[in-house]
Amino acid sequence: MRIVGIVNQKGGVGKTTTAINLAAYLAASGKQVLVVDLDPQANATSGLGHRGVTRGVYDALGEPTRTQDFVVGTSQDNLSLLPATPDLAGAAVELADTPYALRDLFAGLAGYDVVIIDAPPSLGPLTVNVLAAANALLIPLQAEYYALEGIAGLMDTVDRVRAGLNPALRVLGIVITMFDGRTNLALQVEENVRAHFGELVFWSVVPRNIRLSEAPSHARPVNQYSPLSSGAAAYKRLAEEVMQRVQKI
Amino acid sequence: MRIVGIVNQKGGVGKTTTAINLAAYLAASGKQVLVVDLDPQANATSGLGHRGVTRGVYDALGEPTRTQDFVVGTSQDNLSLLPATPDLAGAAVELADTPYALRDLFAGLAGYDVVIIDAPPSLGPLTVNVLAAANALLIPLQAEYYALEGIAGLMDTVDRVRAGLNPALRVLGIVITMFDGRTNLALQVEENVRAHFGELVFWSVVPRNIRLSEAPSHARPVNQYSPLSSGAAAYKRLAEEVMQRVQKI
Ligand SMILES: Nc1ncnc2c1ncn2[C@@H]1O[C@H](COP(=O)(O)OP(=O)(O)OP(=O)(O)O)[C@@H](O)[C@H]1O
Ligand SMILES: Nc1ncnc2c1ncn2[C@@H]1O[C@H](COP(=O)(O)OP(=O)(O)OP(=O)(O)O)[C@@H](O)[C@H]1O
Ligand SMILES: [Mg+2]
Ligand SMILES: [Mg+2]
Repeated sequence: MRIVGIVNQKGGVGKTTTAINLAAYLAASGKQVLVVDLDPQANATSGLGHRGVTRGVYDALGEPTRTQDFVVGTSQDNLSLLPATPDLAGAAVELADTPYALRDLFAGLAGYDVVIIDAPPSLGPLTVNVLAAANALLIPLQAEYYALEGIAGLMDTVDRVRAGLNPALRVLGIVITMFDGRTNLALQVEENVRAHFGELVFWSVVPRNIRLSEAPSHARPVNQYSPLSSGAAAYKRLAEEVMQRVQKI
Repeated sequence: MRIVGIVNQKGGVGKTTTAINLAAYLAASGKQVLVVDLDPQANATSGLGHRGVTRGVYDALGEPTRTQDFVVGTSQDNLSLLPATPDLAGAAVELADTPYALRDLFAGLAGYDVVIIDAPPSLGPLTVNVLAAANALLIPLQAEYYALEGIAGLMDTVDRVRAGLNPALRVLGIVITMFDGRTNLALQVEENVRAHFGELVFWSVVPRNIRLSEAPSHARPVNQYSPLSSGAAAYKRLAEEVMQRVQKI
């Protein structure tokens, strides 16, 4: 089972959008996929069509052997969800001393080829749990100045976790998101990030595409909401690249 | 002294962009303004031209009487900054039990007409300190589905803080950001939010405008980087509306 964490402490860079749509294309290609929503905002949960959920990953962290009881289905075959609930907001304080709570939850889980974890925009205990549980990280990088500035700090944190909590942690890659090729800023960010991180950067680049931000209000991943859109095509390519890299871990 | 917190737990909605550019136009109109960067990402700090800063708001929280020693200038007259530093990331744990640390810092501060606080994308101890210290809140709302979904939860948190930690807390207003009038989504979000929150919503709407995302890489607020842009015009109008509302508190 591959456990892929979608992390970046910078807010609004496309973590949830990447988690949902990457997972959907992996599932559509026949993999058994579980999305875990570890963000108290519960955007991945609502983007996959679940509102007002009362049981989810918070409960599973308390009773790991019952995790499968809290998993729900989605509109996409082969795609399941372990939802976020409001009490997850309190978990940050409770998890401060147990960085392996999420890893222990996965130790007892079976039946999935890939687990995709959506993390909140912070480097607090919830994200530390993701870094300690994942064997691969996918880092969405918005083609903007502040997002680029924050990436070095994130990589330092990943190095520290690899040196301590999780020696098996690898960065699967960096994916450029919300890319608008008509702006110099986006072109500069791409040039800068490829020069700096080389092969770590996926060739697939996700363009800014309104269909990606409309899809959540229809509770469908983009492969179902607007399969011919540029956003859908980008996530389909990304899923293929991810599977190539995941095989090599 | 008016203390305005720029808050929203949703990431990437324009908190930092609003903090910097609103502050710049208030300062340009003759008000003495202090921006306080309470986000460990330190985007407001770098957006105002300060990198590699080693002393700032974290130090001031520890030695409130020396706050003015840590304040730095900016390229804009009448605009000062209390910067974020990397050790602020550790403050979240330290501040969990002291929700009034920031309020106590401001109690000893003088010489400013308006303080603008940039908060991180979470409802953790740093943001709680902002809610406990501010007398007015300005909520940037990105014209997107997930951002709209999260606003009800934020308002509940504000009500709880008003009922407990800070009875004087008022919502100054909600400002719609990154508005692209060519998309149905943005029009629907605006219609929805004005129907729901009425006069709380500022008439000034900040359009999506590339000059706003270019300005930070030039370490200048938008009134200096691109004063004729649509983004600059929107923040100038917003500053005028804010001053009208602030007089009434
Ligand atoms: N490529 C894209 N084109 C257009 N809109 C996008 C794209 N990717 C994401 N969005 C929209 O931008 C907003 C931010 O994306 P998203 O919520 O996925 O980011 P996030 O990193 O998960 O945010 P947070 O830090 O709050 O968790 C959302 O409203 C989403 O619908
Ligand atoms: N109106 C706008 N038009 C175009 N780009 C914008 C606009 N407002 C903000 N941006 C850009 O969008 C990104 C997100 O904005 P910003 O960083 O201000 O949001 P934030 O809420 O402070 O994010 P975080 O949650 O990470 O603190 C930044 O790269 C910024 O330059
Ligand atoms: Mg998210
Ligand atoms: Mg910010």
